[in-house]
Amino acid sequence: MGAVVTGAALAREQSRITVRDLPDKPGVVHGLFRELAEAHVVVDMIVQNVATEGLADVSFTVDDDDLPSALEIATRAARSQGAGEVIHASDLAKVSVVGSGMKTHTGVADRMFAALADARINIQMITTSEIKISVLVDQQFAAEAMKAVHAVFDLHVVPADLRFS
Amino acid sequence: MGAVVTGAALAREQSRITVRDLPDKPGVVHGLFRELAEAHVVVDMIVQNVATEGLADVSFTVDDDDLPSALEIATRAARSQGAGEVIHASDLAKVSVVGSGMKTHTGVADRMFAALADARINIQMITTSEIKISVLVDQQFAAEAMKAVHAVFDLHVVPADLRFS
Ligand SMILES: C[C@@H](O)[C@H](N)C(=O)O
Ligand SMILES: C[C@@H](O)[C@H](N)C(=O)O
Repeated sequence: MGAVVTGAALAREQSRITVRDLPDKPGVVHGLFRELAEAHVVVDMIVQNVATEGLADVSFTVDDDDLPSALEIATRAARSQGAGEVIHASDLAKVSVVGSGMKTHTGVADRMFAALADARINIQMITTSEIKISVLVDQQFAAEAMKAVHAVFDLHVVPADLRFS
Repeated sequence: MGAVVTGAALAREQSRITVRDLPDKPGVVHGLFRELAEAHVVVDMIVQNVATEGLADVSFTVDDDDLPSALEIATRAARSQGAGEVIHASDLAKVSVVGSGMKTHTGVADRMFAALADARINIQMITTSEIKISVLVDQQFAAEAMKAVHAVFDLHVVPADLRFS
């Protein structure tokens, strides 16, 4: 497979905040993120899957350092939007693979999933764009996950913290 | 905000398949996507949020035309992975905004959410990368959603189906 995937990236020290049971109605997710934006909290991954019985969970990641203020804001905003509980976790790592060839090749995501499966690393969250696949894993598996994705895509080892957009 | 967001894109005629209650253990999502990859099904968005009580939902999108075969494969693979129900929907549209400036500006996602909120358009799924935010909406709101994001980010109208990576 000629360089379909051209690089990998790792972001350590990530925290994840999940707001459960947000009402699946227009404007609700804006009600949550408006307050984070006004407080200039830098949010990285945002994930929402489809609602179940009219309620949806929304998760987002921030740097570990920003967790206390992000959590306070998210808890307040969740209450104002009539959401359920707000849960969080820290010491997570985002592992990504990038490559413009993904658009025209099937199975790239599965090769990444297979590499992590073989390494017995659990995938906590997944987001994708046409040229990038990101997963959230426990930070203790970050180096192993990077090694696994470098191997499956024949990538030369890049400095772990080099970010690809 | 000098051109933080430089463009928007629309992909119509999307279908969404959701596999509910996948066991949150290493290798399970590979078990689902391996079969789709082997059948050369072109998958676009993949979204997984964190598990609840050890079970996670995974959704992915395909072109409407590919739904029958993708659904058959996903239903078989879900059963082999011990998942719960498989649900789906068609006639959806993916609306995205792109811009390398997002990495250094807070609040871009919320401006998109605010634009859709003001247009009373419900967001069904969200996925992000550092330079792109994508949401899944009902296709009947596709044109309105594109108009709303063009307005809020001062974008000149681009041909709706022009894809940005
Ligand atoms: C759940 C949340 O995304 C809701 N559907 C909204 O549009 O705001
Ligand atoms: C749910 C699924 O993603 C599982 N955590 C896995 O790693 O395969």
